[in-house]
Amino acid sequence: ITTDDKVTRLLRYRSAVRRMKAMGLSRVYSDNIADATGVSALQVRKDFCEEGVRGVRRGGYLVDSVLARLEEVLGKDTTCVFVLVGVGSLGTALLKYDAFAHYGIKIVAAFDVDPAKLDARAPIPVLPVKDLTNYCRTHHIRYAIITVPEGAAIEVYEALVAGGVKGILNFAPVRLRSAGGVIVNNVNLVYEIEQLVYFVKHARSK
Amino acid sequence: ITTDDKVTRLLRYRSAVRRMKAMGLSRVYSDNIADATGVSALQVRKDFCEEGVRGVRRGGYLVDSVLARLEEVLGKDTTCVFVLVGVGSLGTALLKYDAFAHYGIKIVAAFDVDPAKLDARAPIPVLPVKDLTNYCRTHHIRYAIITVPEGAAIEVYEALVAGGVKGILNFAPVRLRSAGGVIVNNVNLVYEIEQLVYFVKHARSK
Ligand SMILES: NC(=O)c1ccc[n+]([C@@H]2O[C@H](COP(=O)([O-])OP(=O)(O)OC[C@H]3O[C@@H](n4cnc5c(N)ncnc54)[C@H](O)[C@@H]3O)[C@@H](O)[C@H]2O)c1
Ligand SMILES: NC(=O)c1ccc[n+]([C@@H]2O[C@H](COP(=O)([O-])OP(=O)(O)OC[C@H]3O[C@@H](n4cnc5c(N)ncnc54)[C@H](O)[C@@H]3O)[C@@H](O)[C@H]2O)c1
Repeated sequence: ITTDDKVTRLLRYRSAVRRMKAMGLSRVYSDNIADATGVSALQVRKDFCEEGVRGVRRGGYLVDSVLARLEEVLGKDTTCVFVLVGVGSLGTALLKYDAFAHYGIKIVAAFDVDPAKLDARAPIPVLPVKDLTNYCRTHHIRYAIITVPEGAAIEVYEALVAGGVKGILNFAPVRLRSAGGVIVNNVNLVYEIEQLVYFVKHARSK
Repeated sequence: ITTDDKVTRLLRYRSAVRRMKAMGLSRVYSDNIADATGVSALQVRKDFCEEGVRGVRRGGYLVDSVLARLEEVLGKDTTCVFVLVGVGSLGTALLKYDAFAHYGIKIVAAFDVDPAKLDARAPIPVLPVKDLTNYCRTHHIRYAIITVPEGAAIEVYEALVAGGVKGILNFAPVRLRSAGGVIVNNVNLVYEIEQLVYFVKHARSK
């Protein structure tokens, strides 16, 4: 059985090896993967050995065989369909980010409460938030991204859960809890900055 | 001596109690802090006890005394001055985010390679990236945010390090390494989504 920490590492290896493949590499070494993911080369070799990723005699691993084995272990990578709620400055940046498609991440619809933002005929339609629950239910949406202001996050979360959504990426600085089969990943950019600042200030004293 | 993990928790407690104070609360309980930060109430009480945050007789903690003690432990919160490099869709969203100011985070200048984006008279001036190293050196900039495309991230990183910057928040999907007294925090939104998707897919089997 794969532990959560190992899964996180395997996902990073897959992401790194895919990028290497996109650069034209056909063979990779544990040192390359270590540099790209921040995991030690020893840990990479150990994980690969445990998960049945075989190396080649002359050293290193074949890109295609690493990816094939990781697909078996992590599950076939199907396209994941997301909705996004809150088409403000952060939501708009995420809607424009076409690199998501390389990773099988597809945003199919967005929702907002501001009538000026609504546009049902846009490539990614922007629909009224009052239709959110129904839309998720009829389209069997499993994933959502929340980029609404702090004060609206909980009501949007509840509307998504009512629509059957199972995985939520939340950017509002309010912690939404994973409960009842719904998993929430809270990304708090302020925490990221506060942590950076603390460790810079205290790095000198180490 | 405070470990890294405990520091991360204390930063979260401070952030949560500040938000509670902004809501008008004068007293908080370990359960509130546990809900807001995702740490167990027991761990909150243990950390507070170890760091000398005193509770009150009738239960809970006074907001002002928690914040005063955490300021002593974590260091006085001075305003942190940042530059941002790469004024594209993500960079623009971060420049517009006025909540950073509540946490003492101030972006004073931005840089880009595209002449159409330059505007030295904007509230946050957008300057040519060729001036980045000099600007950081003459203004004693210690922190930077990188929101340039993947291919430009390493050269921007090197220009920042040459300018004396000590802490970098990197959004480009390339891992920049902390080295030589410079600390880099890599935020990879694709990893966040991949991890969410994996745990939703595998949640059912638990
Ligand atoms: N912009 C950033 O760089 C940044 C950084 C960190 C965190 N965040 C967080 O991300 C969230 C979005 O930030 P932003 O800067 O894009 O804000 P914004 O104000 O630009 O956009 C918010 C959008 O949400 C919409 N909205 C409000 N209530 C809604 C509701 N009930 N249902 C649907 N839509 C609703 C608004 O109409 C608006 O379009 C906020 O919670 C913010 O704290 C933003
Ligand atoms: N937009 C998103 O939602 C999102 C999500 C995850 C990660 N990212 C990452 O964040 C970064 C920025 O993404 P974006 O969507 O804002 O891209 P973008 O193309 O909209 O913006 C990039 C900006 O960087 C500038 N630039 C390019 N080379 C530069 C250099 N050498 N020096 C200074 N400026 C330079 C460009 O002129 C442009 O203004 C990318 O690395 C991207 O992979 C973006």
